[in-house]
Amino acid sequence: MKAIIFGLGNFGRSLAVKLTNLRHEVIGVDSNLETVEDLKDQLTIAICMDATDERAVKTLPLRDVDVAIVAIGENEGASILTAALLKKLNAQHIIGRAISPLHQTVLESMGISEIIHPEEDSAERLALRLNLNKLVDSFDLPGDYSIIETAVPDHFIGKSIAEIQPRQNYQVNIITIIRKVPKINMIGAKYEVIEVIGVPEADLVFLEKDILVIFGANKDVQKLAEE
Amino acid sequence: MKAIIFGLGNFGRSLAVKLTNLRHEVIGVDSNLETVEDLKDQLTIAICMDATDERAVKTLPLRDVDVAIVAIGENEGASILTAALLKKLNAQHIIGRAISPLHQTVLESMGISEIIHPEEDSAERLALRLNLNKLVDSFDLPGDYSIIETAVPDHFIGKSIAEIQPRQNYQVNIITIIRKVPKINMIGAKYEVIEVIGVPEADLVFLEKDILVIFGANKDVQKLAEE
Ligand SMILES: Nc1ncnc2c1ncn2[C@@H]1O[C@H](COP(=O)(O)OP(=O)(O)OP(=O)(O)O)[C@@H](O)[C@H]1O
Ligand SMILES: Nc1ncnc2c1ncn2[C@@H]1O[C@H](COP(=O)(O)OP(=O)(O)OP(=O)(O)O)[C@@H](O)[C@H]1O
Repeated sequence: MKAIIFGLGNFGRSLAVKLTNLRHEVIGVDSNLETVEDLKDQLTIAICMDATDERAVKTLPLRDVDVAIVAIGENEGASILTAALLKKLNAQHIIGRAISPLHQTVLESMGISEIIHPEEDSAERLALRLNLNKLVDSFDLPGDYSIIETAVPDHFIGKSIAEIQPRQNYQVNIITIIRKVPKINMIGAKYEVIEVIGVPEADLVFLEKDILVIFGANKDVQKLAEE
Repeated sequence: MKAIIFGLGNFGRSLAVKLTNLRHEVIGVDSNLETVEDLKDQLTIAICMDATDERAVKTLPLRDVDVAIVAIGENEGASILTAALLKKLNAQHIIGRAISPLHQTVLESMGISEIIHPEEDSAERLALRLNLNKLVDSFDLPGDYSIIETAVPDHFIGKSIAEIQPRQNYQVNIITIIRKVPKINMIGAKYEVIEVIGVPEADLVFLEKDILVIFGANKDVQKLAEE
């Protein structure tokens, strides 16, 4: 896959490097020369350019890439202008970034449907984690169902899935369990690794530090996460 | 739950507002008066203060809150100093924020184990989504298993779960399906809502725009997401 990323701040640079490491071709663009120099060896190509300068942006292979991402954030003006320019130059798949509701509205009115809010999304996930006492992490599903990781309730410990009967008694489906698993390394030394145990068998017994990954209706899942 | 959030930039303010809306007591702290004024009505309390000023921070009820979050980012110096100050004043649960690997290392060496990287985490999730063609979203699990949302493979459409036999033939567990569901509103008008259908029955038939939420070993899950 070919991608162009405009703006190599924290978000843009992490995205560019990650995609390059996943073996995609990434062109990174930033107006700060030092930033471009720093990333030269980590991306396919790093170019120093003002993303709002039409004559410069026109020289990029915009019709040839699969996705063009505007990762400029705080500089909302530049972020919007760059997105507008990409629209004008017919880039095929544009992903924008919005820092404020107004910023979001402007991008949407330009027909940019895919808009990322890095800080807001991370804040939301942390807020949900802090909100539910035993919640370790959660997965966004639309509507009234959730998938969450939660610390095992105390009264499950020492019992098996067959005894607990999560579907009948708690209306949740236990997808899997995350637990520390002892391993032996190449030189015979013991060590522990946090692992997912796969699809659980009915005779699996819950252990003290287990983290359950469960699926169910929000209120049922929250009930377990609050125990 | 009582929380103090230092730094009300994009991340800090979203977190503070979200937690307040979830009915927690939130004290928001920022050195920028305008920022504090803007948030006065949306938080329990908003205070204008330099988070690196020990005499000022000492006046906060640090021993009385459940969590103290340093949401200052770009100003790495202030972010680190604030975290150090909270450590010194014995705040019970400190969550830090790191913008660079050095920033992370300093916080870790101070004994701050919970560190958030808002931009980097969002970049990682977007990179994974772009990497797997039909991937809609993914949930981080340790080790070699994943939960992902993926567009339904073409050859599933029109068949039932019983016919497809996902566990035998694809080694994945279909947790649930996200699809558009027709509804009637209060005045009798029809509309559509994107919903999770709950735990799927064996006779459920896959439809064209379905999004499958599946669990399985990475390579099996990726195989489906690439079809
Ligand atoms: N007109 C422009 N053309 C090219 N690059 C730009 C332009 N304006 C800003 N940038 C670059 O975009 C990057 C992100 O800048 P911005 O000020 O938006 O930061 P930010 O919102 O703090 O980003 P992040 O949160 O990802 O760190 C910077 O490296 C900056 O040099
Ligand atoms: N010493 C300090 N004391 C209190 N507040 C501070 C201090 N330094 C910075 N802040 C506040 O922290 C907030 C975040 O600032 P920072 O420069 O870290 O931005 P940022 O990394 O771009 O944040 P975000 O990505 O969340 O928007 C700002 O509102 C700023 O006023």
